[in-house]
Amino acid sequence: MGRVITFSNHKGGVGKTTSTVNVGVALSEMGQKVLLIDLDPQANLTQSFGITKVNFNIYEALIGKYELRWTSISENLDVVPSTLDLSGAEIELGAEPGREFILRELIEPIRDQYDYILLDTPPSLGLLTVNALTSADAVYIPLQAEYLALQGLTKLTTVIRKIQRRLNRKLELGGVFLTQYDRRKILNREVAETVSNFFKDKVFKTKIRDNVALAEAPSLGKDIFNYNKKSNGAKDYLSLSKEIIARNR
Amino acid sequence: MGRVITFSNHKGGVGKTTSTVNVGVALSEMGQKVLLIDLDPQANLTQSFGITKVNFNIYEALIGKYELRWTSISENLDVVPSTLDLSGAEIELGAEPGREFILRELIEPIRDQYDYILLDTPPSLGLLTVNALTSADAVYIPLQAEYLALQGLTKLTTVIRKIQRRLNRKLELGGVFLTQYDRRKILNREVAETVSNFFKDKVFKTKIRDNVALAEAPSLGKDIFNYNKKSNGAKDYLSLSKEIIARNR
Ligand SMILES: Nc1ncnc2c1ncn2[C@@H]1O[C@H](COP(=O)(O)OP(=O)(O)OP(=O)(O)O)[C@@H](O)[C@H]1O
Ligand SMILES: Nc1ncnc2c1ncn2[C@@H]1O[C@H](COP(=O)(O)OP(=O)(O)OP(=O)(O)O)[C@@H](O)[C@H]1O
Ligand SMILES: [Mg+2]
Ligand SMILES: [Mg+2]
Repeated sequence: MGRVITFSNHKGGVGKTTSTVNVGVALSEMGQKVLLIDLDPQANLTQSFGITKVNFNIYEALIGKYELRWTSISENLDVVPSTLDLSGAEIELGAEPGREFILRELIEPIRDQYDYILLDTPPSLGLLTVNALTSADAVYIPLQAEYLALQGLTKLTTVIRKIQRRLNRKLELGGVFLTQYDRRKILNREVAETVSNFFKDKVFKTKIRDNVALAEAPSLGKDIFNYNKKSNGAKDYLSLSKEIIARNR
Repeated sequence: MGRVITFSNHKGGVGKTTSTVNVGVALSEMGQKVLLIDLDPQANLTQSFGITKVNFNIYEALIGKYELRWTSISENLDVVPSTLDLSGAEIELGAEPGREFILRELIEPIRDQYDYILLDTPPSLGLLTVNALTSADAVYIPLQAEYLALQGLTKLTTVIRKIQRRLNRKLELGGVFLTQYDRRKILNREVAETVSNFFKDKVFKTKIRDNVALAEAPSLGKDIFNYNKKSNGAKDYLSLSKEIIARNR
């Protein structure tokens, strides 16, 4: 039974896409069968794999043109691409009855073909992110260790609780992990302490360090492992992925 | 006649809020009368000034409860605060006739009281950002010098052109400036070159360097000038603000 995990945080630029891509690849290289779904109209996950010439996408599946379709990246990794047109979905689907369950309906029939289904979400708490949270078994929160990023957490946890009550009883706050972390920065260390006091054992031990290789890799359509296996980024995402497997036994 | 400028880019975490705050303060310290409007439901600009106990906000003004109300930060600087409730505005105002002009209607009566009115926008191209673009004389695009941030530019310029044609003929693409820039990173230098080939003289000469003081200042409710006047962040935002004044003569 495939485990559905969404990487969500409405604060922008905290590493949602980078995490979905690299955790996805790490899990697939450890033999897990993985599907990634790009739910962001910016289509950054789709661009990170250099996917250009496909004629299907998540938008057309969500508006009911066809079932989920994906492109295969490697033996154990498939991707459902996004499109810039997806930004119209929030308005178009807004009046649809049960609009929060549309993605879940698309995932159910294919769930058992995968060990993990990972969802990348846009920097907002709109209908696309609500669909992701309604479909997921767990939500993982990537968090930049900075003041402004910390502010949004209360709102995010409030929305998660509402979804747990009304739309998805099985949704679990699976964990929080720090991204773009530089332990030389006092600010990063202070925020890390605040986060671990607040979230306690929900915080992953692995901190994803600030590492420019992670920002370079997508320009070549590569994940961090195929770009630079020895980089801190590759080590950290491998370690995080091992923690994820341990938490999902 | 107050000049209305919006800082917009749907890519998350590129420095929209940090720029609106610090350009706002720099202009006000150079004797310009400035109003900042926080149009992001995350309310990061409001938090950056440590504004907590006010009982008015942009949301209630947008839904028509009252005219624009602001709190005074210093002699030449006022702020219209945001609220977490603003995330409901996109859906609530979606059916309103002329929904794109609501903010412009609120700004018109008070425009002449200021030299500059700066708008901070959320990381999306939804109704709040469209309202900002419809109200503005110029849009400034803060851009992280990274690959994923570069991808969104085509979509952003497409939306700006649509708004120029249909909603706001006077809207000008005022300029693009680089943020979180580290010239030691090859990626940053490469992207900077791509941007200046694409946008030519629209690119501001000033690059905002990566400077942790900019991320620390909001945790004390301060702008960069009151936090650390000698920092690179303070120097860069002062230099950018001088360029902005020169472009708006
Ligand atoms: N650990 C890291 N070290 C250095 N750069 C990183 C790291 N993680 C992500 N980045 C870079 O930071 C930027 C923001 O990351 P990313 O786009 O993954 O965040 P996001 O949360 O998906 O953003 P958005 O809110 O726009 O969807 C990207 O340019 C990415 O390449
Ligand atoms: N030049 C800089 N150097 C270092 N840190 C910076 C710089 N500019 C912004 N930051 C920090 O980077 C993070 C993102 O910046 P900011 O929140 O201003 O971006 P934004 O575009 O407004 O994000 P969002 O898309 O969530 O609205 C913040 O934690 C901020 O403090
Ligand atoms: Mg993303
Ligand atoms: Mg912001």
